[in-house]
Amino acid sequence: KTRIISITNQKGGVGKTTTAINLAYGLALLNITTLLIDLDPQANASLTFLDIHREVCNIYDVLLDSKIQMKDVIHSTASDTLFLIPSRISLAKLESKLIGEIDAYYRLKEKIKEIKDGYDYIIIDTPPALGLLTVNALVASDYILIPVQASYFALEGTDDLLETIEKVKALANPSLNIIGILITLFDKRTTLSKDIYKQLKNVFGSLVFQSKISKSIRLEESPAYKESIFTFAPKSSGAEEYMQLAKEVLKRV
Amino acid sequence: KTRIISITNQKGGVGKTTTAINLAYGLALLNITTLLIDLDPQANASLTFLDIHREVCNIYDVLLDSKIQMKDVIHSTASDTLFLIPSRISLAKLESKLIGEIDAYYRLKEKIKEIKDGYDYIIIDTPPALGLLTVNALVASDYILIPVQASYFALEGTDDLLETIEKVKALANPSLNIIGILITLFDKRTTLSKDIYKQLKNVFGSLVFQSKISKSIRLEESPAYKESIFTFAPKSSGAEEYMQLAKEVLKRV
Ligand SMILES: Nc1ncnc2c1ncn2[C@@H]1O[C@H](COP(=O)(O)OP(=O)(O)OP(=O)(O)O)[C@@H](O)[C@H]1O
Ligand SMILES: Nc1ncnc2c1ncn2[C@@H]1O[C@H](COP(=O)(O)OP(=O)(O)OP(=O)(O)O)[C@@H](O)[C@H]1O
Ligand SMILES: [Mg+2]
Ligand SMILES: [Mg+2]
Repeated sequence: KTRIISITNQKGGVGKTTTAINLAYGLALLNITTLLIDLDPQANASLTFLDIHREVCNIYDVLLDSKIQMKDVIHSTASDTLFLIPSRISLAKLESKLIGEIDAYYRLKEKIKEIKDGYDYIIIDTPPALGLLTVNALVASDYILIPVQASYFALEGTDDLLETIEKVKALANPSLNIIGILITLFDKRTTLSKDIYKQLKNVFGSLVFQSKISKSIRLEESPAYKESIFTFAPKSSGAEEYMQLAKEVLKRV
Repeated sequence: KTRIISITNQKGGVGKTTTAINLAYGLALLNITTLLIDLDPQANASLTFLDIHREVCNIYDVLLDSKIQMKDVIHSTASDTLFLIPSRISLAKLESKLIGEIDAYYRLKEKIKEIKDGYDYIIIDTPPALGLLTVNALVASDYILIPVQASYFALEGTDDLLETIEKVKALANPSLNIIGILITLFDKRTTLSKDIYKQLKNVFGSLVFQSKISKSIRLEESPAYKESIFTFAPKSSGAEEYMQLAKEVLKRV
């Protein structure tokens, strides 16, 4: 059975893309066949694996025109157990193009059906908003993984996200569940990080992952070298913490 | 003459809100009457000044129903030269409610006319997207200030933003200009930060502000205490750098 996990939080810059890339790569290293779908028009995840300035066929073409097959937009990566469906900035136009279409929120779910049997895990990176693209991901997913930056603004935004999840669960996808809350950009030297972690534990209890992702310059640098943390700095804290996260995800599924 | 500046970058978490709050407060400290408009449904800027969980009248009410006056949503702050128009999560619904309305992109510009004479500067915080809300801000503004985080993903996203600015300039607001590019979350100890700054200088030349905003835990903590950096940690690097920015903005106008 294929597991589909969305990496979602409408707050910007909390580590969604960094988590999507390194969780997908970590699972691939454990010999689990993984597909990473980039559903963010900023295409940060795609940028890490491909040269997106060259016109490549991408998820926008597939979601806009149902005649285009999902298999025609799957790209291979340096790992033979990791595949990518890239995004492009034109994806930002999808929302206005699908206004009024009754199946607008189900497009991704329908398209994933075409290819899902070929993968053990599908990881979906989402944009910093609760619009059509993110709702498509939630409708198509079994689980949602919520990265929360160890900061004040990031903590405040979680109510709106939980409300959206409840709506999607009630209206379109009753089997959607939160697989966990992941604290990111954690700095164990500051009381702010420790306070935020404590508050997350109070609010979410055992939903909070044991794994914490620390602030690390290696994680910030790796996308510029078009690599995951595992190939860029295999002995860094980032590589260890994301591998621990991959193993914790497998236990929770 | 009132100057209107949008703080915009569709990349998430680059310091838009932190810059909007502290630039507005810095200008207010220089005895310049300033209005901060929060156009982000996440309402991070509003959260810093008000208890937004209480129902307060906000920018959504005004943009949706033109009979509601802008003056009825202006709130005072601890500073007698700084005022705020807050946001709420319901603002995220505005885009779908205004579909098809020919004046959808001009609503903010029209509403600002009602109150603009009362202020020297109006600062607008925008969400991490290039949708209706951000375009409303760009149509209403004289200038756009672009915070760019010292990171790989943040640098890559600037082409899309420049394209959107050109479109707004050509179609709706010919007087819109970039007042400057502000490097944020700068860490002078790392080569990544220095490389990004060099690349920004290569691409944008003198548009890049002399002021750099360094990574600082004080800047991260201040919103949790409902304060700007100037009252929370007046002697910190964040307070000095944002005051330097406020003075540089005044020189460029
Ligand atoms: N653990 C970490 N340590 C240091 N830097 C990090 C870490 N995680 C992410 N970053 C950096 O923080 C920035 C934001 O991360 P990322 O782009 O993954 O967030 P995001 O939630 O996907 O952003 P957006 O909302 O724009 O999609 C990036 O520059 C990234 O390199
Ligand atoms: N110079 C700085 N030093 C340390 N932390 C900072 C700095 N500037 C911003 N931050 C922190 O980084 C996070 C992102 O900043 P902020 O929320 O201002 O970005 P944003 O661009 O407004 O995000 P969004 O895209 O979600 O609107 C916040 O937690 C903030 O406290
Ligand atoms: Mg991202
Ligand atoms: Mg913000």
